[in-house]
Amino acid sequence: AAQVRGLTKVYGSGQAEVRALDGVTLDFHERQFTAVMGPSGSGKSTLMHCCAALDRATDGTVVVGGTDLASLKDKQLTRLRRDRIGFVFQSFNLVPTLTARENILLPMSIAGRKPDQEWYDLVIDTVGLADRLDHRPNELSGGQQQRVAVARALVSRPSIVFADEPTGNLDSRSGAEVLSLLKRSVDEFGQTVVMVTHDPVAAGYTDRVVFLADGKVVDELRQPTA
Amino acid sequence: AAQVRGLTKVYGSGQAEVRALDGVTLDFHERQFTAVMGPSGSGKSTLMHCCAALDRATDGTVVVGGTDLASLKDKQLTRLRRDRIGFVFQSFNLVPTLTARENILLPMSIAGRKPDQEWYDLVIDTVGLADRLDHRPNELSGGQQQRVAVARALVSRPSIVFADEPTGNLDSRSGAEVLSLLKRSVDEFGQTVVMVTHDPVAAGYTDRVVFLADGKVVDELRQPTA
Ligand SMILES: Nc1ncnc2c1ncn2[C@@H]1O[C@H](COP(=O)(O)OP(=O)(O)OP(=O)(O)O)[C@@H](O)[C@H]1O
Ligand SMILES: Nc1ncnc2c1ncn2[C@@H]1O[C@H](COP(=O)(O)OP(=O)(O)OP(=O)(O)O)[C@@H](O)[C@H]1O
Ligand SMILES: [Mg+2]
Ligand SMILES: [Mg+2]
Repeated sequence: AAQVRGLTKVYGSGQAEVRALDGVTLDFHERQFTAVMGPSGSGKSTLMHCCAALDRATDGTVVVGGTDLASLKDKQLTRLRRDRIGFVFQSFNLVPTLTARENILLPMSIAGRKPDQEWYDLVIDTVGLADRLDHRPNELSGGQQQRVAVARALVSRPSIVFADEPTGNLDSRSGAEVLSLLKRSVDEFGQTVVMVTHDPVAAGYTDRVVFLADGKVVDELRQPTA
Repeated sequence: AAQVRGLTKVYGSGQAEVRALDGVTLDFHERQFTAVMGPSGSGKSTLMHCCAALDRATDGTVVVGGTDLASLKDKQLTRLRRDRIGFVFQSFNLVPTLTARENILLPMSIAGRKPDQEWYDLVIDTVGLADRLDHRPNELSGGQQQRVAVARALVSRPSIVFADEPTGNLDSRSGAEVLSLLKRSVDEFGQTVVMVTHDPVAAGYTDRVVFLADGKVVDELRQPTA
């Protein structure tokens, strides 16, 4: 699904230089639920953004669905992101002037596509937002906004989903609903999901955990249990 | 420290009415570390905002430090918030154009006050931001931004601190640092801290847990252990 080779992302220069990623090499396997864990500031969000074509690396390569991201022009990158990649942002990034429903359907409406009705109903029902769809983000609780962001990433059924801490603002029950949904989209619908998390319980839902520290991969765990 | 009586907050009206708080009555005790837990959407953030004078309730009373918030005019409320209350927002609410240091010192500079240098150093050191003070929020990771928000609330050593999910974006080690700092400000410096959290481990640091559901208090736990 995605191959990362020698990925490096440097911010600033000289004294102020920050090596957010420092030569990361790893694979995200097709139809697997992979967790990415590591200390605050270790490069997890940066890794997600580079893999999802939301940011350009300083060095190294990212291949998604057989395509080297560096070979794509901006227009092609935009189309790849829109059609094949789902992204849940750590800070939600919802459009404040749109309702929850409009936010959830936005990527597909831009692409001129309609969602599969059954899948849409399942996602909305599972994240528990049915009675909040007409509200705008500032009328929603933190956890409700996060669930809108999750639904938005899943509804278009992208081949690969990058979820940056999708349950950080959720109580254990809503969190479990979201995690089962993510696991289900992998096990039943063949999607590939990569999830950044700080929560060992969330990691327990995945097939494999990759650990980052100081911008590098430092460890890996197969079949984690909480 | 704070007494809440019959607190009600209603959004919308008629069919669209949402009772975010529905007759909440409870006390936050002086020099205690209280946790507020409950499902996503149960009213935790709304309760924090009403108690911290960031929002006006529909009904009921909030008394903070002996003062009925409803008796204060806007200017007096602003001064109370600035001088006596510290607040950590669920979505951080940092000023994007200011550096971490400027964000942390902002409430005090507005009040024309300087922080206690030893306390300032302790807070900065404990939240682990010493090498990030000159960066702006968009140059910081999610967890780093959250730690800036925590430091901002604590540095002025307010008599009461309301922290809305202060460790939601932190790995277990940074989270433990923040929680020990909050506990320390209660045990050693006599502050009152009220913390919304979804994390049982975080609740384990507190003296008492209050549970909300559907805008009401439904349960309470003394001396919780994770
Ligand atoms: N402006 C608003 N208009 C309508 N409903 C609102 C508004 N603001 C908040 N609400 C609703 O009030 C309820 C309580 O929200 P609140 O943010 O207090 O929940 P919370 O317990 O903090 O949830 P979370 O754990 O997800 O952060 C939610 O159902 C939310 O949708
Ligand atoms: N624009 C920038 N300029 C300078 N440094 C940056 C910039 N963006 C990110 N960083 C730094 O890069 C490092 C990695 O950030 P990243 O957001 O990937 O961490 P993270 O693992 O997601 O952390 P968290 O768990 O706190 O969300 C951090 O130390 C951060 O301060
Ligand atoms: Mg991050
Ligand atoms: Mg909240």
